[in-house]
Amino acid sequence: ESVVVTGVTSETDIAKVAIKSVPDKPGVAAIIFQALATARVNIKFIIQSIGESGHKDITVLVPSDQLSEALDAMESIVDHVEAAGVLGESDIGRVSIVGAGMAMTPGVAATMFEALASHGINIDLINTSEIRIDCIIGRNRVADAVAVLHGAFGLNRLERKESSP
Amino acid sequence: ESVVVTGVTSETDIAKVAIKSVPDKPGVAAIIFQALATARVNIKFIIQSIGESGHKDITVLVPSDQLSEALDAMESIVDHVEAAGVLGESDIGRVSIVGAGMAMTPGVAATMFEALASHGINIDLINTSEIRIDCIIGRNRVADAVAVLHGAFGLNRLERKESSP
Ligand SMILES: C[C@@H](O)[C@H](N)C(=O)O
Ligand SMILES: C[C@@H](O)[C@H](N)C(=O)O
Repeated sequence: ESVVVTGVTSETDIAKVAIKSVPDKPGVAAIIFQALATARVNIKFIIQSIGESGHKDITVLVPSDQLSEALDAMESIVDHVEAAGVLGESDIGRVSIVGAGMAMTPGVAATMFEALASHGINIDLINTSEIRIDCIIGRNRVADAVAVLHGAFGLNRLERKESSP
Repeated sequence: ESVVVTGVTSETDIAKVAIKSVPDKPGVAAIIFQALATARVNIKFIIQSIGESGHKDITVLVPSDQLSEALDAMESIVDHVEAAGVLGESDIGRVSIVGAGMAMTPGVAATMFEALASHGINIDLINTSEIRIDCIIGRNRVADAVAVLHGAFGLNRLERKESSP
């Protein structure tokens, strides 16, 4: 696994906005994201999971300085899409592991999640691509998460080698 | 937007597995993904959104031929993590738009979602990176989705030019 994962990245300049329990039918996501586009909100991540009883939640990650615009945009259409409500949270950050072959290597996600759990770091959101796993966690846990993930994937040893004389 | 989005990709050889309503506390994701690793399940995507009342759902996309292994692995730990249950679905596919500058361009997601809605295509799951938006939809809607997205982002015109004498 330490061969597969080649780096750890992070950011803290992000905020979370979510719209709760919208009808799971065509056109709903379009209305929500048209409102965000009208408000010129830059969208870093969109996460929509399985939901319940014909309804879905949609979570969006935006730059921290656009949290209020994003909340306003979501609230402007909350009745139109018959949502249960909107929520926002600024005290979050992202930590990710990056690597070329991860989707074909069972155990990489387990190692990442075990490492975070070993330091009592709760995973709020998870998003992935074939070459990256993103975890949203508390902003004050990001530095610790970066350190524990470097250790879990053997990346510390490389850094020491590069700095040796 | 048509300058920002440079391609449409898709796949149909995927299946969805989800574990419902697990406690949102450190260590839970680790247990679930250790079970998947033990079963040698290849993980294409992981999606965990906001959840409700201290609980989360976790959705995993796997190769179609690993759906039963993934379901078995999830079921093996469903009591350990106090989940409400596990579900699987094979009749799904993925359609994605790809482009370099999407996270900094408001409106790209709206255009994608409006295009799918215009053909009555329901969006089941959404996952993103800075350069790609993935939508999970019904497997029998993938070809239609690819066509309507090419049209929405002006990609058809490029293809005709490349084939002209
Ligand atoms: C919930 C939302 O994504 C809905 N399924 C849509 O297609 O717009
Ligand atoms: C739900 C699950 O992701 C949990 N929050 C964990 O950190 O393991």
